[in-house]
Amino acid sequence: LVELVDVQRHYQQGDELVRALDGVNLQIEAGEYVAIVGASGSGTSTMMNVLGALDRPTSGTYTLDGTEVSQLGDAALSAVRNRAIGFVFQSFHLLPRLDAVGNVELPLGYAGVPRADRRVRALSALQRVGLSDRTTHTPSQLSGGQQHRVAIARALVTEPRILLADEPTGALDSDTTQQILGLLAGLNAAGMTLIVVTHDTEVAARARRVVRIKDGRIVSDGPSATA
Amino acid sequence: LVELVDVQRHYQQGDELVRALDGVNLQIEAGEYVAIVGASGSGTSTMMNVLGALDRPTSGTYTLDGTEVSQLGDAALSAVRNRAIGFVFQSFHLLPRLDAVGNVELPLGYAGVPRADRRVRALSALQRVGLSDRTTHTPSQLSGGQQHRVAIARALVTEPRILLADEPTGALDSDTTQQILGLLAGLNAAGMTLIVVTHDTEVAARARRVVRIKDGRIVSDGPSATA
Ligand SMILES: Nc1ncnc2c1ncn2[C@@H]1O[C@H](COP(=O)(O)OP(=O)(O)OP(=O)(O)O)[C@@H](O)[C@H]1O
Ligand SMILES: Nc1ncnc2c1ncn2[C@@H]1O[C@H](COP(=O)(O)OP(=O)(O)OP(=O)(O)O)[C@@H](O)[C@H]1O
Ligand SMILES: [Mg+2]
Ligand SMILES: [Mg+2]
Repeated sequence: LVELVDVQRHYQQGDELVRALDGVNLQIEAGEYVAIVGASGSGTSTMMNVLGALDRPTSGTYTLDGTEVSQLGDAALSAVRNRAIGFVFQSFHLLPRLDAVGNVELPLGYAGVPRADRRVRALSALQRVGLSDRTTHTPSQLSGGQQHRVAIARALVTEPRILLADEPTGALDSDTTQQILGLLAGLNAAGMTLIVVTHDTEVAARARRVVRIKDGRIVSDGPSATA
Repeated sequence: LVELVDVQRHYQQGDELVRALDGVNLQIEAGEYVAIVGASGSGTSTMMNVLGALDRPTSGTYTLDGTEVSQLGDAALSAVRNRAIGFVFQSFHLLPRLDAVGNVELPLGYAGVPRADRRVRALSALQRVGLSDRTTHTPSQLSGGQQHRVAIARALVTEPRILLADEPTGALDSDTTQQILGLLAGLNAAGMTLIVVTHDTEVAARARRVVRIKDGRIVSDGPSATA
């Protein structure tokens, strides 16, 4: 379903070249549950941005469901992202002037879902992350973990084939973390492909495969301890 | 050193009253190392904002080093914050147009520290959080954990008497977390008062006292398991 071949992502920083990704080869089948683990600065978010078609590699290819993503124009890329991919960003990227339900409805709007259906589905997604009593709060009226859960709900509301989650439990206490992990496990059992960056060994343990990244390269790729 | 008496912090949300803090009484002595633990939405950040003099309670008093903070005007409050308190925000609040060293120098500028000294001290703070090779990167050119560490360095650069850290290791892998916890332990041993909100039991274990918050109230307050 997802294939990265020899992916490089470089940044020129003054006279220094930062190799955020330095030759990444990765294949993920539909329905897998993969944890991506790496130290701070190792390249995990950069890899997620390439997988989410939000960033183009400096070199190498990204093939999603048979289509080479680098060949797509912006409009086609946007449509692919909206239909196939749900993304939980490490820094959430909620719209400050929309309340929780407004933020969660947004991808449904882009997908052309009728207004009444958008609201019902957004409220249902918020209920699944435990935020039914915060739907009319804007991001600044929400705690860090509540904002995190709005971002998760927004990523799930379109029922994407692939969920890319960059540190989905970073701002959550352990009970809420377990609640979210249970939700994700259920979605994966129902067929959703999950690719999750995490620093939390407990989150990585829930995945069936662990890919370790160091200095922009994959250094190990195998079954998780609990697989 | 720090005393909250009967602190309430309410928000009117339409026809609902949100009691983010619902009668908090807390005393912390100079040199203590306190972890504040609570579920997502329990009121920990709200409490930190009151302690950091960034938010005034709806009712109740906050006394810092003998001065009742609610009596101070904005200028006096600003000066107290700059001199006495270092704050690591849950969402970092870095300035997007300044690079790492520029962000870390900022509180030294407000404190009137001469330009050359500011740079030396900022670079030293960045070195202590392992970011010597990222000093000229702006926040968007940094990973999540690197941004987090810039926020930590900025909070420490003025050598404040009190460090308020709201989830200081949330975006960090375990090795970097240990590095930061070691840094904090050393500063506490040298006399800095540490008040740390955390969801991470490993971080709470490093503190000597744990205060648990639920629904805006303190439900327990005692020695940490490892104290
Ligand atoms: N401006 C506001 N208006 C209305 N409600 C608010 C506002 N700010 C915070 N709240 C509510 O107050 C409660 C406490 O928020 P706070 O940010 O202190 O939680 P927290 O303990 O830091 O949670 P987390 O661990 O998720 O960061 C939350 O339920 C939140 O929704
Ligand atoms: N725009 C940029 N310009 C220069 N360097 C960058 C840029 N974006 C990221 N980097 C660097 O690329 C490296 C990888 O960044 P990335 O965000 O992928 O790390 P990460 O694995 O997600 O880290 P974390 O766990 O801290 O979030 C980092 O060292 C970072 O400083
Ligand atoms: Mg990252
Ligand atoms: Mg908080």
